[in-house]
Amino acid sequence: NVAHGLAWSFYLGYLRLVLPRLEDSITAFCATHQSSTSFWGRGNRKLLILIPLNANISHKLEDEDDSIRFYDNLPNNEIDRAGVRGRVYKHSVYRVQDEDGKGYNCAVEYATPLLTLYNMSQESRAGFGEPERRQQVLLFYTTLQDILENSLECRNRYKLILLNDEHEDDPHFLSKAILRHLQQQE
Amino acid sequence: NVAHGLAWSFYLGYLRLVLPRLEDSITAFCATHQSSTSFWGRGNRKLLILIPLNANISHKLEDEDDSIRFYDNLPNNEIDRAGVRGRVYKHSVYRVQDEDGKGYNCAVEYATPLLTLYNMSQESRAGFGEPERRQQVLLFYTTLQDILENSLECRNRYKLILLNDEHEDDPHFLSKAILRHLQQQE
Ligand SMILES: Nc1nc(=O)c2ncn([C@@H]3O[C@@H]4COP(=O)(O)O[C@H]5[C@@H](O)[C@H](n6cnc7c(N)ncnc76)O[C@@H]5COP(=O)(O)O[C@@H]3[C@@H]4O)c2[nH]1
Repeated sequence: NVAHGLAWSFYLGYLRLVLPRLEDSITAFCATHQSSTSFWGRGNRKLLILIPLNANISHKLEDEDDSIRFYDNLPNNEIDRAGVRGRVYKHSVYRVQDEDGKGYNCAVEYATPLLTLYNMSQESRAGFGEPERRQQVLLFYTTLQDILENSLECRNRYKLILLNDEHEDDPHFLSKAILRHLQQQE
Repeated sequence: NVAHGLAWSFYLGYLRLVLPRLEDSITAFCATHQSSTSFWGRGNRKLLILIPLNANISHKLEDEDDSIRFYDNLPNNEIDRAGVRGRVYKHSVYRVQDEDGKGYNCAVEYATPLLTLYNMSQESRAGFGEPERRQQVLLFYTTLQDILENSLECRNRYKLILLNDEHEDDPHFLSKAILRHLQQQE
């Protein structure tokens, strides 16, 4: 089950390394981006992880929804990993506007392993196709949820946002999904 | 089968992106490190990927073998990926000395997904243990070999080095394994 291994890999090789440092990164960011501090709500100091059921991943969020704008990157984290010296781990900050024009900052990104699931479903030699893919995305989501809920280092530092693609025809589908989660926290 | 998915992830999310750019990165590196040019043999312009059968991965190669020294990093590649803007991909260059004291430069690193295999085998909730791990490393190696041999973008730009841990008591086991592959090319 590919999704099971990818969820563990995402936790062991990424979230477990970066989530404990997230609070400090955001604090450092606010120190160098003073005008942005008011846009970070209390609940926004988490990494928002987008999980689209159809594994359709964009490389730039503003391509999906014009209520979303790239703002800047959080400071780099450099970690020696498996022979690569100072491998760089970072997150991007986006500003999301609600329907009243109010702006919210957040560190948000897609769950990268879904790119692997998507690409594997396109490669005949990888052994699974589009029909299994949705199932695998759900398995990835539930496995990851389970791992993170039991992780002391990651607790309260993330939010998994499962995106049901049924409303993709709404041009503000993504910003609304993000805002629902951000506003929930306040 | 976890190893199957991790091999595909390693190819689709990393090698397919970075190997086509490797030649240019090494050329740029030699331009800024003029004294190093004589240390790059003809066969050394490939990424050497270390695959230890016991999945025992170091973060710094010189910790394994004092005939190996960290030299510098290749220039950064920045790619927008899944919402992270300018995600950084780079390789580390090490200088490896043979028994006559002759030095060779090479871009070398461990296959990072093996860290996931190792860590999963330590986590009871991940569903596999140490006995299965060696089997999974072999499956990772054969799957990756198969994928790469059929990849036009990656052809001739890498070398997979399977490390049998039976000679780990030799303090120069790693440098000798690397040199065997480097000298093969000349
Ligand atoms: N958003 C995001 N930002 C990151 O910096 C990052 N680093 C890892 N990951 C994801 O976490 C998981 C574990 O990573 P690991 O390093 O074991 O495997 C990685 C690793 O073996 C290799 N790889 C990817 N990027 C690099 C890199 N910059 N340097 C070396 N190896 C890399 O290719 C595998 C797949 O990468 P992704 O498909 O991008 O997703 C990974 C993976 O799902 C990241 N996700």
